[in-house]
Amino acid sequence: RITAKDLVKIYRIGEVDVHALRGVSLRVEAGEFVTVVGASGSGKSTLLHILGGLTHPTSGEVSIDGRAYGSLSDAQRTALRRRNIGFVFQKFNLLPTLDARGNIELAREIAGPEAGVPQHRDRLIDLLGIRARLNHRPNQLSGGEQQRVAIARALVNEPRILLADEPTGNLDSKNSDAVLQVLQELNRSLGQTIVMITHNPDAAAFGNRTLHMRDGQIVG
Amino acid sequence: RITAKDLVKIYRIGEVDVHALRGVSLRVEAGEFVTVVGASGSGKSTLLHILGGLTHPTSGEVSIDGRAYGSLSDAQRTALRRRNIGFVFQKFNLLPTLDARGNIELAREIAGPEAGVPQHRDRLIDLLGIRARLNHRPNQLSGGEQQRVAIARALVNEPRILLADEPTGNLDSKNSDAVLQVLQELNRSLGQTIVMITHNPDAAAFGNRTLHMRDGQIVG
Ligand SMILES: Nc1ncnc2c1ncn2[C@@H]1O[C@H](COP(=O)(O)OP(=O)(O)OP(=O)(O)O)[C@@H](O)[C@H]1O
Ligand SMILES: Nc1ncnc2c1ncn2[C@@H]1O[C@H](COP(=O)(O)OP(=O)(O)OP(=O)(O)O)[C@@H](O)[C@H]1O
Ligand SMILES: [Mg+2]
Ligand SMILES: [Mg+2]
Repeated sequence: RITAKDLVKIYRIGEVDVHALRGVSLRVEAGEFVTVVGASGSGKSTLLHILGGLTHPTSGEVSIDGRAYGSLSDAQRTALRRRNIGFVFQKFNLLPTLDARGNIELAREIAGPEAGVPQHRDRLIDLLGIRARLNHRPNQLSGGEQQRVAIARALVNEPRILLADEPTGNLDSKNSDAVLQVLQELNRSLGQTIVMITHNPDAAAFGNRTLHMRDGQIVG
Repeated sequence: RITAKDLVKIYRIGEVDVHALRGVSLRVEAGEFVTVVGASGSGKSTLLHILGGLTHPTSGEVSIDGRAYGSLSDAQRTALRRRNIGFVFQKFNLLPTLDARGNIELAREIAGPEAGVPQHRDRLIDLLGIRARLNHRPNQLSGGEQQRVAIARALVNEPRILLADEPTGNLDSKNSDAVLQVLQELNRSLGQTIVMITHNPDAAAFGNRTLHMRDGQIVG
């Protein structure tokens, strides 16, 4: 379960304050599939990074299963994240010097004893249609192929929570449907908790509920 | 006018050949707005890079207004590209050390005497809704904001040809519509030639015709 209370995030650029989040509270129960929509710049990625413990809020608190990030050391927060959270970044964040296989394997190595089993990795690779591209480095992959490698990397350890930032933004409808079917299947059969940002209204419909953001707030 | 004849592009990865383009021919007349659709990995970005003179085909020829890339020196091809072609990249390719204003201004400086006028730049910035973000560097911008800066940069010199690789992939519907309206307006009022890759069927409908790609070929 993810709990967030009164999240505020203010960035400073020169003399100006950018209010990226203006007081966001939410609760995602274990096993939910929540989608997040809203205009460009409305604070979606900022929210996801804070939920994942990658960014500190200016004020407010996030807890994972009752453990508040603010009460943990950096090392403890990193360990919590590595064991529980898979993250698909809006710009993929693949390591440029490793090929697709290496990027996915690195995620398994980092998880140590919590690493996913090889059969799960192989099944994901086939479901996402990237088996023929495992030897390619990121700059030798199409945009949509990079995105699918990023998705495989996020899912390979069967994380309890998946935070996905526009995972179908670079995909055609056929591949997009395949990805959403995979996410829905993992949610229904493994009870994986998913928070997914999307601009695609059809993709938003895959969640069991949708949060709308505008100007740094969740709006009813 | 853009003419392409029998384009083949083969990448080599280790022992394996990847046939990204398998014989593509096309003609885009001056003033056309052509959209390109197709599955992830079907060769769309490869085609666009070759049309823009950024990548050499393995075989085949591209000509811009009758001048074949293959007959030009590297310096001549670069000059032809800078004067005539604006490119919106699938991953934006903004310079990380410059802010949004700097990225856009650099495009004007590079064009030298062919630079667009400041009024055109200012109008684009307002139409794309990025005026409040000009002091932000790319990693201080949302995904959709980076995309809109990349679009402004490509258009600021009023290039005769715009090659746009999924320019609305990271945008919500409102911003996406705004971008497509801008492109349609430039095409209709200035006669700007546009070749746009998109996964969004609604966006594809903005062109006067659509090319479908599958497995490295244009299919009827
Ligand atoms: N530098 C490279 N080296 C090897 N293979 C490459 C390279 N660039 C692209 N490819 C391969 O060529 C094929 C076509 O790539 P391309 O980027 O043109 O696809 P695309 O249609 O733009 O896909 P997407 O919709 O996912 O962006 C892909 O299968 C990709 O893996
Ligand atoms: N590091 C930063 N420094 C300054 N401002 C930032 C930074 N990161 C984000 N912002 C600003 O905060 C606002 C929210 O950004 P965020 O990335 O959360 O938006 P988003 O909803 O994900 O947008 P998109 O749909 O375009 O990806 C944006 O206006 C952006 O310019
Ligand atoms: Mg975002
Ligand atoms: Mg592409």
